[in-house]
Amino acid sequence: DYIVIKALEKGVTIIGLTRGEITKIHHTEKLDKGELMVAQFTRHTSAIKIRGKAEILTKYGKIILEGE
Amino acid sequence: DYIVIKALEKGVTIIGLTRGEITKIHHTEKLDKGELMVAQFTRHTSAIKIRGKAEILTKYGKIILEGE
Amino acid sequence: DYIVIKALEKGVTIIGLTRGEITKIHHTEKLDKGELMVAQFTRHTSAIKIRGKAEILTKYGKIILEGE
Amino acid sequence: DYIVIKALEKGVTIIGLTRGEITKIHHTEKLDKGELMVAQFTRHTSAIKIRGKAEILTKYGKIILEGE
Amino acid sequence: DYIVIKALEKGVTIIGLTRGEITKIHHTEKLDKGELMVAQFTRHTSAIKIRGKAEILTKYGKIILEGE
Amino acid sequence: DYIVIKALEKGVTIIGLTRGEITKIHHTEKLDKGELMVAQFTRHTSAIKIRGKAEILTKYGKIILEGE
Amino acid sequence: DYIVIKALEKGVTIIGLTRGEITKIHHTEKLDKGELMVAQFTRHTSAIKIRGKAEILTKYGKIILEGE
Amino acid sequence: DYIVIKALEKGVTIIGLTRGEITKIHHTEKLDKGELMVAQFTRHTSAIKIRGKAEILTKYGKIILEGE
Amino acid sequence: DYIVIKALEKGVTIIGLTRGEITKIHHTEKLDKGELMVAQFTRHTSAIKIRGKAEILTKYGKIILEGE
Amino acid sequence: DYIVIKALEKGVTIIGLTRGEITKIHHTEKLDKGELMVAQFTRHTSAIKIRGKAEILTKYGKIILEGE
Amino acid sequence: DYIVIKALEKGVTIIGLTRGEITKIHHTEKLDKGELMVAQFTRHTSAIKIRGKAEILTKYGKIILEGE
Ligand SMILES: N[C@@H](Cc1c[nH]c2ccccc12)C(=O)O
Ligand SMILES: N[C@@H](Cc1c[nH]c2ccccc12)C(=O)O
Ligand SMILES: N[C@@H](Cc1c[nH]c2ccccc12)C(=O)O
Ligand SMILES: N[C@@H](Cc1c[nH]c2ccccc12)C(=O)O
Ligand SMILES: N[C@@H](Cc1c[nH]c2ccccc12)C(=O)O
Ligand SMILES: N[C@@H](Cc1c[nH]c2ccccc12)C(=O)O
Ligand SMILES: N[C@@H](Cc1c[nH]c2ccccc12)C(=O)O
Ligand SMILES: N[C@@H](Cc1c[nH]c2ccccc12)C(=O)O
Ligand SMILES: N[C@@H](Cc1c[nH]c2ccccc12)C(=O)O
Ligand SMILES: N[C@@H](Cc1c[nH]c2ccccc12)C(=O)O
Ligand SMILES: N[C@@H](Cc1c[nH]c2ccccc12)C(=O)O
Repeated sequence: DYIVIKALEKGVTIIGLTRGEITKIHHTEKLDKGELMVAQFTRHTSAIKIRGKAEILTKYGKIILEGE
Repeated sequence: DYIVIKALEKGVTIIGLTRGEITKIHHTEKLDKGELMVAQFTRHTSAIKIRGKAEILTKYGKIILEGE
Repeated sequence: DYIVIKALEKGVTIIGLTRGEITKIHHTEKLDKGELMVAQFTRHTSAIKIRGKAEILTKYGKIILEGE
Repeated sequence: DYIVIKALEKGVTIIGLTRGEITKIHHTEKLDKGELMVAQFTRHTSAIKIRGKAEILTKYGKIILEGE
Repeated sequence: DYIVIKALEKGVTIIGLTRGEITKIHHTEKLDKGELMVAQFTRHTSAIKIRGKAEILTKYGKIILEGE
Repeated sequence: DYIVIKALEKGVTIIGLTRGEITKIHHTEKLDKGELMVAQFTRHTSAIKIRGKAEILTKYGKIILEGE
Repeated sequence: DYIVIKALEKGVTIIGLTRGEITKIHHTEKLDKGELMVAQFTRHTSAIKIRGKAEILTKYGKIILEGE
Repeated sequence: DYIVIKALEKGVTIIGLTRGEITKIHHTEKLDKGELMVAQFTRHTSAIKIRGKAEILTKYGKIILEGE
Repeated sequence: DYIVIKALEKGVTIIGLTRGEITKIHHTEKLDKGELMVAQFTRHTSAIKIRGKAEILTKYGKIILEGE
Repeated sequence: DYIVIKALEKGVTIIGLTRGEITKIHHTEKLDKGELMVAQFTRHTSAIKIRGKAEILTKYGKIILEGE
Repeated sequence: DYIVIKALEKGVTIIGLTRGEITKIHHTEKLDKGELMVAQFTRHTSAIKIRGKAEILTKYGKIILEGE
């Protein structure tokens, strides 16, 4: 399973939250405008938070985040 | 399996309930307006509660929570 | 496998029944109006009862409970 | 695999029959009007009987039981 | 895999035949009019016979038995 | 995997042929008119023969046997 | 996986060919007119030949054999 | 996985090629006109060649071979 | 997984390339006009090249090769 | 699971991010205009970033990146 | 999983990139005009690059590469 994030502005942030008893941030990825990231769920990532203006594709369809 | 929560207001709360004999809160995640979280069911999370004005995507389609 | 319950009134009750030879209540979760719960079937939960005015989503579609 | 039973009257009865060589009742669950139960097939339950006025959802669709 | 039997008259009979080298009856379940049974195939049941006026749901659709 | 046989006359015969190097009859089941049998393929049954006037449901659809 | 053969004349022949390095006939089943056979692929049968006037159902649809 | 070959003339040839490092013929089956063969891929057969006028069914649909 | 090749001219060539660190030809099969080959991917074959005028069926549909 | 990237300009960059606790770049692949790359998720790659003018195909459909 | 490449000009190049920590070329296959290659992802190949004028079929549909 993976999700797709296309940054519609500079500084879109993709935050990986840890799998396990404790939930904390293990990685933050910054995207430039026009960059795209395809990110899986993994042994270390069981939740993902996204900030900023972006287009997000999941198995439930496309979501537009307006950002701030 | 994961669900998607898009916060439509500040302070949307996503509560992870423990898997196992005892059911209690192991993590509470607060979203700012316009933030999005993609959260899996895991070894530690077998139920999720959501409060606040949000758009929620599950395998059964989209649900709008009006919040308070 | 999970089901989704959206509370349409305060005090909607979600009851987890034990898996195994004995069937008894292991957890009762109360929802406020407008709250949503996504609950899996697990090693400890093989049946779920729901009381109160709520919208329930399962693989068979949407069901409206009128409550008392 | 689970089935969904929505009670349309008080006293709807859901009977769990034992898995194994012997077939007998291991649990009887009574529903009030407007209550809903989602019940799985399990290590202990390989057949389920239902009495009373109810709406039943299975993978074959919806069935209305008229009751007595 | 399970099948669903809705009794349209009193005395509908559901017969469980044994799995294995020998084929014999291990259980007979009688339904009252308006009762419903959901029965799985199991380690002990590899064939099911049904007598009487009933509505039967399988993966191949609905079958109406007229009974005697 | 199972097939469904609805007897349209008395004396419909369902013959279970053995799985393995040797192919012989291990069980013959006679149905009365209006009776229905749901029969799985099993460790002991890898082929099934049917005689008489019957309606047969398999994953390929419905087949009407005219009988003699 | 199984196939279905409905004999449209007397003497329809279903031939089971052995699985393994050597390919030879391990069983020949004769059907009377109007008889039906449902035959699986098994540990001993990896190819099946059919002679005579018959209707054959496989996952690719229905085939009519005209026979001699 | 299996394929279906219906011979449209006498002498249709079905050739089984060996699985493994070496590719050679391990079996040749001749069909009479109107005969049908259903052949699986197996531990010994990883490729099949067909000669002659025949109708062939695979998961990609029906193919007509015109033969010589 | 298999692919189907129908030769539209004499001398259609099907080349099996080895699985593993080294990629080389382990088998070349020549088809006469009107012959058909159904070839699996295997422990020894992880890529297949085809030359000549042929009709090729894969899970992506039909492809016509014009040949030289 | 794989994704497809078709470069619409020279210098399209495909960045492989490491699987595991640490997220860092393990490989950067540059594409010339008109080149195409098909890249899987693997034991070493659990996220992929893409820069530049490109057409990207994932299970969620086609995405056009405008590049800088 | 495999992809299909049909060369629309001479010299179409299919490049296999190694699976593992290091990403490098382990094999380059040149196609003549009109030749076709069906290539799997394998233990040794986790990414494939393609150069030249070609038609490429993947699970996401057909892609035409214009080449230089
Ligand atoms: N550490 C948590 C992260 C998480 C996943 N899904 C969640 C839902 C709610 C809250 C936290 C989570 C876990 O692995 O389970
Ligand atoms: N601890 C419970 C949490 C839970 C999951 N689904 C439920 C349904 C009802 C009540 C509690 C639950 C369990 O793992 O089973
Ligand atoms: N303890 C029971 C709970 C249950 C599941 N499905 C049921 C149906 C009917 C009655 C009880 C049940 C079991 O695990 O099997
Ligand atoms: N004890 C039986 C219960 C049962 C399941 N399916 C049935 C069908 C008919 C009669 C009994 C049954 C069993 O596990 O097999
Ligand atoms: N004892 C038999 C019961 C059975 C299943 N399918 C059948 C078909 C025909 C005759 C008997 C059967 C078996 O397990 O195999
Ligand atoms: N004993 C045979 C029965 C059988 C199954 N399918 C067949 C097809 C043809 C002839 C016999 C059979 C076997 O298990 O393989
Ligand atoms: N003995 C052969 C039978 C067979 C199956 N499929 C075939 C196709 C062609 C020729 C023979 C066969 C085998 O198990 O492989
Ligand atoms: N012996 C070969 C047979 C084969 C299967 N598919 C092929 C494609 C091309 C050439 C040969 C083959 C193998 O098992 O792999
Ligand atoms: N020996 C290679 C063959 C191969 C498969 N797919 C490829 C794609 C490109 C180049 C070579 C290949 C392997 O098994 O991996
Ligand atoms: N090293 C991370 C890479 C990653 C995958 N998905 C992510 C989502 C967000 C941030 C990082 C990631 C992991 O394997 O889990
Ligand atoms: N060696 C890498 C090759 C690779 C696959 N997918 C990629 C995506 C981006 C960069 C490199 C790759 C791996 O097996 O993981």
